[in-house]
Amino acid sequence: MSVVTVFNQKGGVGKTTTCVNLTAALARMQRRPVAIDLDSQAHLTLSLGLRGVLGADSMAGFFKEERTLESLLQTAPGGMQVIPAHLELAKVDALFGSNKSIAGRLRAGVRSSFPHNGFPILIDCCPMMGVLTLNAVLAADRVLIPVSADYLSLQGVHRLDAALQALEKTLKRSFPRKVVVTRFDSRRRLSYEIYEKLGQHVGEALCRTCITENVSLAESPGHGMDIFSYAPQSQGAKDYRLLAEELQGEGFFD
Amino acid sequence: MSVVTVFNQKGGVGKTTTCVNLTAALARMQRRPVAIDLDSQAHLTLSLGLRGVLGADSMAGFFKEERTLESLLQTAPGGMQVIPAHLELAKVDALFGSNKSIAGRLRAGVRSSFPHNGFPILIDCCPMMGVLTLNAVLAADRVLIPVSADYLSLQGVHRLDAALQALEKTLKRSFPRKVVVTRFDSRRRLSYEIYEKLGQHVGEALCRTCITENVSLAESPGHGMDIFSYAPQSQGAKDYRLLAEELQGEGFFD
Ligand SMILES: Nc1ncnc2c1ncn2[C@@H]1O[C@H](COP(=O)(O)OP(=O)(O)OP(=O)(O)O)[C@@H](O)[C@H]1O
Ligand SMILES: Nc1ncnc2c1ncn2[C@@H]1O[C@H](COP(=O)(O)OP(=O)(O)OP(=O)(O)O)[C@@H](O)[C@H]1O
Ligand SMILES: [Mg+2]
Ligand SMILES: [Mg+2]
Repeated sequence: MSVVTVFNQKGGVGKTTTCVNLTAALARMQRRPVAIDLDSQAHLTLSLGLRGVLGADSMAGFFKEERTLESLLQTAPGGMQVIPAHLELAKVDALFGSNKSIAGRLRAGVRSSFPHNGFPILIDCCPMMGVLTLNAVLAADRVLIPVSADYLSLQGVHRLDAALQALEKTLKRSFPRKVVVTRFDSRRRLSYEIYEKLGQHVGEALCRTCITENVSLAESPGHGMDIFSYAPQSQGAKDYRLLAEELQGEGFFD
Repeated sequence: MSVVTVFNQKGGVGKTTTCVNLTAALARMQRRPVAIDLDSQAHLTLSLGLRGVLGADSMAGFFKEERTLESLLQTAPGGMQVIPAHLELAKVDALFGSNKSIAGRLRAGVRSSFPHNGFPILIDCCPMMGVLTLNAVLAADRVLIPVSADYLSLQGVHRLDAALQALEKTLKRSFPRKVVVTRFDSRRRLSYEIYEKLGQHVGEALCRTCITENVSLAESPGHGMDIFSYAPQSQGAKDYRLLAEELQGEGFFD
């Protein structure tokens, strides 16, 4: 089983878009994935068409009311298995912020709820390394770092890498990671420059697949659908399928 | 004097880009603005070419070491007055997170450091309503909300509006606000749809000026320059000048 945490402390780089559509790609590859929404803005939840979720039936219920993860699984309209988020998650950071001991709670929950399943779990994070994201990173077997093809996003990678290395030292474990360039616009020299600079910085960790800037990817959340349901012939759908195949081929989800 | 806080809890909607370039536009209109970077990722600081800033000489120094705001003013290479951010700001949220009394500290600092000046102060925030952003909102005379022309950004506005209304009730004061659409791509139907929906939701608060998606805006931070220095003839420069004139014309900075 592989828990993949999707994180970048830079905002708007495509964490949610990547988590939604990679999960959807894996579902179509019969990998039976589970998507966990760990952002109080619940954009993954929204993007998959889940409405009217109650706080107690979301990841807020896991942290605040000791609900088990398997009891929180919902089937989204498109058929995907999701543990939704809710605005109440915002209180978790405030409640537990300084309490270091709760950082391991999600890891423990995943192990007790899903001990032997061979299915991938993808976790969408908010753009901040608070107590929720720390839970997601500690629970991770792998970290996937989306980086949009612009300078300020590139800046974020250096900092994130340093933060992960510091965690690796403290916890004496490693966080194998992959970086994927998103919002790649092939008409812009900037896109190629960012891709090259990232390659110099992270080497083999950089995915060959880039996600193209494609309006269908921006439209699909408004219809509560993943890209394969919304626009199966779009460039966005092609790219996320290619990304899923590239990562799957390297055992990223095993 | 007008303190304008630039905030949206959605990531990557152009808060920093708007803060940098509005401040630059106001500087060229001889308004002598000050930009305050309140994001521990320090992207405004970086975008204006400030390097090697020490923690104690940043907004972290204001919160942790009681430095005065005027003692932290720096002149960026392009000539703008900036109070920079630093990674150490990340600790402030952790240090003071639960201590409600420090939420008024920036407001007090602005009033004591800049009591009678007629210059605008623009504050760039991180995408989270934590103790730093709360300081910025409480210090604000106005709130400027950038919204990128996509569905998930639009979602964020409803939530932000509700959060500001709740604050207005509790504090018995108002936060006059303006919403500006950013990353507008005139070839996309989605851009027009988002603009229309926002108009229905916020009415007069929606700026007539939209900021076009323009690669020069994405490139300029990498050169440590605002858009007027980097690409004065670009669409991005035109749009931010128009936006500054529209807001100035309505007394938004007075
Ligand atoms: N490749 C793409 N092409 C077009 N639009 C995209 C693409 N990737 C993401 N978007 C759009 O850009 C916006 C930001 O993406 P997204 O919300 O996935 O980023 P995020 O990193 O999850 O943001 P946050 O930090 O706020 O959680 C969204 O409106 C999304 O629909
Ligand atoms: N109108 C535009 N045209 C082209 N690129 C843009 C435009 N506005 C912003 N960008 C680019 O998009 C990225 C996100 O913008 P920016 O960093 O200003 O957003 P933000 O809201 O401050 O993000 P965060 O939530 O992480 O603080 C940046 O790389 C920026 O250079
Ligand atoms: Mg997201
Ligand atoms: Mg920013």
